[in-house]
Amino acid sequence: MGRIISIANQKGGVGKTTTAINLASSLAHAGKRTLIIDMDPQANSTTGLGFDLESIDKSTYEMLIHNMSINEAILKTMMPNMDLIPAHIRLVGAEVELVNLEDREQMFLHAVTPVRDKYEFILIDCPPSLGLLTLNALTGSDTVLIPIQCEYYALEGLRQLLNTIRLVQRHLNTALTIEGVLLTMFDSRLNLSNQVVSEVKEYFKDKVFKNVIHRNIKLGEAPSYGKPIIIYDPASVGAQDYMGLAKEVIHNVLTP
Amino acid sequence: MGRIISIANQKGGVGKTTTAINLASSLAHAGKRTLIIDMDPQANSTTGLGFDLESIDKSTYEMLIHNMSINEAILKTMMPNMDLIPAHIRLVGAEVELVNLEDREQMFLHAVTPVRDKYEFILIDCPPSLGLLTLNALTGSDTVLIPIQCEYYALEGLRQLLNTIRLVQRHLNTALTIEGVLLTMFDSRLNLSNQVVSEVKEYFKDKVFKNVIHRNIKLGEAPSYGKPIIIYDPASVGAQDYMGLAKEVIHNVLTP
Ligand SMILES: Nc1ncnc2c1ncn2[C@@H]1O[C@H](COP(=O)(O)OP(=O)(O)OP(=O)(O)O)[C@@H](O)[C@H]1O
Ligand SMILES: Nc1ncnc2c1ncn2[C@@H]1O[C@H](COP(=O)(O)OP(=O)(O)OP(=O)(O)O)[C@@H](O)[C@H]1O
Ligand SMILES: [Mg+2]
Ligand SMILES: [Mg+2]
Repeated sequence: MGRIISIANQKGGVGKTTTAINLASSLAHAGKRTLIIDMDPQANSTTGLGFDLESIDKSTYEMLIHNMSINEAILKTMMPNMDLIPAHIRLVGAEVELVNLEDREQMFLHAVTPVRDKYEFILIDCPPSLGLLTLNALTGSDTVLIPIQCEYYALEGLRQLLNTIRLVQRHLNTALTIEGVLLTMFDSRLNLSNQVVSEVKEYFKDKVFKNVIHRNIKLGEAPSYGKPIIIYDPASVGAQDYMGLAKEVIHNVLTP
Repeated sequence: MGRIISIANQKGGVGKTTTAINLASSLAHAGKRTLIIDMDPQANSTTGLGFDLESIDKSTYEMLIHNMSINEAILKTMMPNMDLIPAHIRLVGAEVELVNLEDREQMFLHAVTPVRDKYEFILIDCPPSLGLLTLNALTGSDTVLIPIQCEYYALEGLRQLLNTIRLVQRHLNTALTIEGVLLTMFDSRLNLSNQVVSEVKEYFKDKVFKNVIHRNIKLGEAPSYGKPIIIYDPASVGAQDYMGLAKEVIHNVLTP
């Protein structure tokens, strides 16, 4: 049974897509069959892996709204052991189209069930909002990984995010737990970075991943070449950080 | 007649809130009566100016959904000439609550009209999405200011954003124009930054503001003290950049 992990935080630009692509590729590199599901209408996980949006006709949108089988949307990536369900701009309309449906929060859960046993990890790249797309992801997930940028506004949004997770746990998915809290874009030279780290560790205690992702320009360059960091620059700090994170996630799955 | 400017880009973390707070305070510093309207359920413009969300009972939510007069929600800020319409977490529900209303895209336009002549500039901090809150802001605005982070994914989302602006111009607000494109978090030492700048200038030509906002840690620190940069550290690069931008915006209004 594959573990389904939502990568969610309504704060924008905190490293959700960068984590989806680079954690998935590091898990794949460690031999784990991995699937990325791009649930964001911006489709950054899709383009960040080099796919051209113009050529995508089977995506998360058709899976959620037209009941298309998830198997029809699977794309092989350049990384062995790693596949992708692409997003498309059409997904912008899904939030409104889902509103008046009966099981509007459970469309993703029904869609993903057929491939649960095909992969050891399924990572969902969520949009920067707490709307129906993120609610669908959380309802269909085992756990949620929360990237937190080491900046002031990142702390502000946590209460809202935790409230939403609690609501999902109470009404839509009682088994949902927190996979972990990931500190991203950490720069040890900055007071602000260090302040945020100590506040997050005080609040989340052992839920904070030991592996921190440092600010590293290579992580910003890699998507412009359509490659995960482990292919673009395997010796970089960014690649080391995400490989460390993958080892920690694998360890946590094996020793709950 | 005050100029109403939406600050919009569905890409997360590109500097929408930082621009709303610091352009507004620089315009106020130049003697222009200015209003910030926080249209993002994250309420970062509200907390970034030192307001406590727990004490906010009249916000953008009540204005849009309960037809409350905008005058009831106006808060004075620490900056002379600058007021705020705060947001609240309740605004998360507005996207769904607006869906089934008759004039769902025009609720903001009706709400803001009574204060149009009270301010010379009205800036709207939009959420990182192209949903009904952003559509409301664009429908009720004269122009839209587009912050673009000097990173790869920032370019990806432009097509989607321009499509949405064109749709609004065609069906909801024929007078809407682009105020300008603002390059943010620019770091002249990085190739990626310079590449993005040249691509944006090629694409948008004279619509790109001459003033570029450099990456400057003081801009990240200021909101943790609840202050605009011009009060937190007036000698910083961040403060100089936003004051330069304010002069350019004022000049553009006077010489269309
Ligand atoms: N550790 C890092 N070091 C340097 N740059 C980074 C790092 N992580 C992410 N970035 C860059 O920061 C920007 C924001 O990251 P990303 O797009 O992954 O965030 P996101 O949370 O997915 O954004 P959105 O809310 O729009 O979906 C991107 O340009 C990305 O390349
Ligand atoms: N020029 C800059 N230099 C350094 N840091 C900056 C700069 N502009 C913004 N920041 C920081 O980058 C982060 C993202 O900026 P901000 O929150 O303003 O973006 P946003 O587009 O409003 O995000 P969202 O999409 O979540 O609304 C914040 O932590 C902010 O303090
Ligand atoms: Mg993303
Ligand atoms: Mg913002």
